Amino acid sequence: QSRTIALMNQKGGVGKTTTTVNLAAAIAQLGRRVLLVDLDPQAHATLHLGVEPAGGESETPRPSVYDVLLDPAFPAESALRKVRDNLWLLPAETDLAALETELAAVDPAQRTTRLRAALEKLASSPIEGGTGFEFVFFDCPPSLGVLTLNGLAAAREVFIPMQSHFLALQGVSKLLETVALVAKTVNPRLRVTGVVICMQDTSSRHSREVVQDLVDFFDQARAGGQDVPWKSARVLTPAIRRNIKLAECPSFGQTIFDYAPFCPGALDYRALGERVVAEWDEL
Amino acid sequence: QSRTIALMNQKGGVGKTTTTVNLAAAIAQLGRRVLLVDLDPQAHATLHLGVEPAGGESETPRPSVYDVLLDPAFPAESALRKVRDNLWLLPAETDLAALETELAAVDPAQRTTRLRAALEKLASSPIEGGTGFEFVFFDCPPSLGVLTLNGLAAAREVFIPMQSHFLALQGVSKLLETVALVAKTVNPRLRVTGVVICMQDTSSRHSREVVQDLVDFFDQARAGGQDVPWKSARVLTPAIRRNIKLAECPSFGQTIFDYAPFCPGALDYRALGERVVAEWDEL
Ligand SMILES: Nc1ncnc2c1ncn2[C@@H]1O[C@H](COP(=O)(O)OP(=O)(O)OP(=O)(O)O)[C@@H](O)[C@H]1O
Ligand SMILES: Nc1ncnc2c1ncn2[C@@H]1O[C@H](COP(=O)(O)OP(=O)(O)OP(=O)(O)O)[C@@H](O)[C@H]1O
Ligand SMILES: [Mg+2]
Ligand SMILES: [Mg+2]
Repeated sequence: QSRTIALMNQKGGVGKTTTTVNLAAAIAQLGRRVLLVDLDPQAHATLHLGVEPAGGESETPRPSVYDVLLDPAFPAESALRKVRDNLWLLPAETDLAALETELAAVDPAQRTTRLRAALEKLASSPIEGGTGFEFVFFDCPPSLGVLTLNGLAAAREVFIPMQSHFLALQGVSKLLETVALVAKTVNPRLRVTGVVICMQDTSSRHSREVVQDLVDFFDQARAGGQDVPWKSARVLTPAIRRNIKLAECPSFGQTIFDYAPFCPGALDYRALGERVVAEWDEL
Repeated sequence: QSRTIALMNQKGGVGKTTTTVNLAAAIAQLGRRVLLVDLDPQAHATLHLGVEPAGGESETPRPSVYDVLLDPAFPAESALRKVRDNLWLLPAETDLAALETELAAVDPAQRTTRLRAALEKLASSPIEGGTGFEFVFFDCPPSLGVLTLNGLAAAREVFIPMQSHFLALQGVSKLLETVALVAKTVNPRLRVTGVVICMQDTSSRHSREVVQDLVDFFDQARAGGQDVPWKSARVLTPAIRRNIKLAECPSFGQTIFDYAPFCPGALDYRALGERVVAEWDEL
């Protein structure tokens, strides 16, 4: 059994990649086996971990999540790269954008579930020192297209990274509609279980009000008793403070724990990682 | 004659809307006639200025940039809203996303130039107290689709708002390719003339290194002598500092000058506005 979480938000630049990488790394440092799947044609999670993505100008012919999505028979374990102790990466490549077009030609019933099928096989595959993974994180692109849909179909949970700004609230309902659609059509077990507040600027009153709006929204969904996929969603703590070190370390291909293991950004992601693991262990 | 500038970056959350709104507002406060065109189905610029966008759940049947894009005969001046002294808005609406599909059915030769045609008519239209506008700003969505292409076809200049972070550099070449493509096919006069550094965190060394990378890149393009559309691009000053007030004022439908006219965000956008006007006056 494993905890599989898609980090999703169609808005750009909200902290999806920073959260996927550093949360995955935090949990790997706690000794759990973690897989990070990079679903974004920007390949930022891949770069962040110090791996050069294939595709584009790159000469690197290595396999990527692209191959997994295009070919149901492709052995996903051959695309895995071990990037840290306990941490594996299924990298993206920068031609992934062309994939959306190629996948459009695939039978609709299969188009969004290829990743899930590949991961189910991986779950029982022997991989250096063990079988499968205890935690799987999907870094989604800033869109609601076929790559994100594959992530939503393959995961059991959704975490929404977002900023505590007024304009950030505007996109949430559309995001939840998409989750509801995937839950209804291909993945009935899908649940939004968390919101990660990213890049929080101290705790200005504005920021607290936006967080309160979110908390109220989820409380109302629970009180309303409807069976919506976000009825068990919570705003996770701690919020991740804005910390320039988190923006610097990708340029060195490092996680925050490689770069500055005791800075505020590291403290926050470590604490979040401990909580994600503790919740899982309690179940 | 007017200075027409598209604020463009396919990356999300980099400061396009905040810059379009506050730069337009700064220049309007200097007494110049300014039009802001909201090209984004998120309608954030429209919201930021305190206007309720049409579309979606809204009952408001008002005309928007949508009508201008779908119907060449539509009188654009009927969609204008005066939002401040000297500042007019051509609002977006939240159904604009469906527009991309509808426009896909339009003849390719026309599909990306509808906005330009409408603006050419506006330039000679009598509009309350004057004719046309001296400055026109286009707030583009975070994509390289038909809405952004309409903005690029209609403008003579591109400003690129971006953060001075490593990951922000990764998307720049793709952005420039798109500008080059539009310059080659539909708008030979299109030039990237500026980069606006947004949300700068103090001046960390990382931030200065990223800015230096950009400066070097444009210097090399100039020195190389090729006729690329970014050969006269400069990193504009001042950089816009991170200032929570800039994130708060959209929730009140206010520009930074309405909300906190002497905070750092206001000082920076006012200074940038003065520079944009001064450059124009010198020509
Ligand atoms: N807490 C933080 N403090 C400072 N900078 C941050 C923080 N979180 C993220 N950043 C920076 O903000 C930028 C956007 O973050 P990130 O790339 O994680 O967002 P994203 O949602 O994955 O973006 P995209 O939509 O392009 O995939 C990056 O340059 C990142 O380094
Ligand atoms: N200098 C700044 N200081 C603090 N917050 C800022 C600053 N500039 C922008 N923001 C906030 O950052 C968020 C993203 O900014 P903005 O909406 O302008 O980006 P965008 O590029 O238009 O995003 P999108 O791609 O979604 O259109 C907003 O919540 C905005 O209020
Ligand atoms: Mg990302
Ligand atoms: Mg915007």
